[in-house]
Amino acid sequence: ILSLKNVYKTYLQGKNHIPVLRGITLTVRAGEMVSIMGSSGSGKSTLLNIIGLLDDYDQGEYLLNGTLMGKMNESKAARLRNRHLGFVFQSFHLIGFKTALENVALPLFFQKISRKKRNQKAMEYLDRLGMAQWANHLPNELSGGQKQRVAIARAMIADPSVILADEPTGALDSTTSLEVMKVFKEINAQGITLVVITHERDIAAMTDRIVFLQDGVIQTDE
Amino acid sequence: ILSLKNVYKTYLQGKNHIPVLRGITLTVRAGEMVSIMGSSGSGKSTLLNIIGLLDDYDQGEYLLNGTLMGKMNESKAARLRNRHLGFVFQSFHLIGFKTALENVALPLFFQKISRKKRNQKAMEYLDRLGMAQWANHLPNELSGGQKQRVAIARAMIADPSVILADEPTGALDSTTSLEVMKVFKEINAQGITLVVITHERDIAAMTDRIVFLQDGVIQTDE
Ligand SMILES: Nc1ncnc2c1ncn2[C@@H]1O[C@H](COP(=O)(O)OP(=O)(O)OP(=O)(O)O)[C@@H](O)[C@H]1O
Ligand SMILES: Nc1ncnc2c1ncn2[C@@H]1O[C@H](COP(=O)(O)OP(=O)(O)OP(=O)(O)O)[C@@H](O)[C@H]1O
Ligand SMILES: [Mg+2]
Ligand SMILES: [Mg+2]
Repeated sequence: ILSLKNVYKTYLQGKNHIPVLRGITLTVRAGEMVSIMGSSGSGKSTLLNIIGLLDDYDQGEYLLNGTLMGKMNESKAARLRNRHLGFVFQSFHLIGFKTALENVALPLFFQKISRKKRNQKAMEYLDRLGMAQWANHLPNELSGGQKQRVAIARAMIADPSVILADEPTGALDSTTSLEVMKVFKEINAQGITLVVITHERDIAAMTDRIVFLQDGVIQTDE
Repeated sequence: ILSLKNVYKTYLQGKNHIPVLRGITLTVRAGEMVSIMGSSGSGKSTLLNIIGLLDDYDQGEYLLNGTLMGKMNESKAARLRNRHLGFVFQSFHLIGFKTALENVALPLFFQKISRKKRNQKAMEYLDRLGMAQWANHLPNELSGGQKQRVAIARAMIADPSVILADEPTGALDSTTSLEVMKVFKEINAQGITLVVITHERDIAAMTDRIVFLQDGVIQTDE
């Protein structure tokens, strides 16, 4: 469902060229649950952003569902993202002036579902992540791990075919981390493809396959 | 150096009273390195914010260096913080339009040190956290773990007597986490007191003492 061939990405910072991805070749089959590990600054978020159509790449090929994803304008990228992808950001990116419930319900706005049904489904997903009690809190009234769980619920609610999660258990204690991984395994069993960046071995061990990123290339694939 | 006696903290959210801390009694001696663990939403950040004079409390007593910290106006709290405390926030709070170097140098601004000396010391601390190469990057040009390390360098640079760190290795891979803990142990050996919130057992095991927070009170203290 995801196919990257020899993908390169370099950041331009002033006059500096900072090569981050130097020939990434990676295939993810539909229904797989893959983790990406690598040291801080190795390019994991950069790679996930490219897969998630949030950023473009300089060389190589990236196919999503068999279609080539090249440089595209923001509205086309947004439409593809809304239809196929769910994203959990490393820093959550919740909307500060909306409640947890409203944040989670937002992706359904584009699916022409009645507001009543959107909120019902949002409540269901919040509950699944243990967050029902905080539905009416604003993000700044939530702890770090609570914000993370709201972001996870939001990524799942529109039943995307692929969920991309950047350190989804980074702010969670071990018990809550296991609860989140249990939910991920449930939706994976329903056929949703998951790509998870994590720096925790125990979390990676719960996925089908671990991909190691180092020096801009994939070193090993277990 | 830190003494909390029966401290209570309740959040008011609309008409709701949300009791978070329900009688916290905790003493930290000068030069100790203590970790605080507990599940997501248990009140760890709330407790650290009270200790760091970033928030007030409703009942009980908190003494910093033997002086009672009660309700105080922001300028008095700011002066005390600048003089005694270094804080690593769970979400870093770097200044977006300043480089990594400028962010780290900022706490020295209040110490009447020449700009040349401030930048020199900031470079030294960035280097200690493995971040020298990124001195001139803006926060949005840094990875999650790189931002975290800049926030850590900033907390240390003014040689505070107490450093309060909220999940300082949350965004770091295991190798980089160990490097950060090594730096913490070095400054602890110089006499700096550290209170570290972490949800990782391996990190907590490197400190002198682990305090467990649950249901708003301290359950165990190892
Ligand atoms: N806009 C940018 N301009 C310049 N360099 C950038 C930019 N964004 C990221 N970088 C650099 O690209 C490299 C990879 O960043 P990335 O965020 O992908 O790392 P990561 O593997 O996700 O790290 P972490 O585990 O710390 O989150 C880093 O060295 C970072 O400094
Ligand atoms: N401004 C606020 N208004 C209402 N409730 C709040 C507010 N800030 C925090 N809370 C609630 O207080 C509780 C404790 O929050 P806190 O941030 O201290 O938890 P934590 O232990 O740091 O969690 P985590 O491990 O997820 O970071 C949470 O249930 C949270 O929803
Ligand atoms: Mg990252
Ligand atoms: Mg917290």
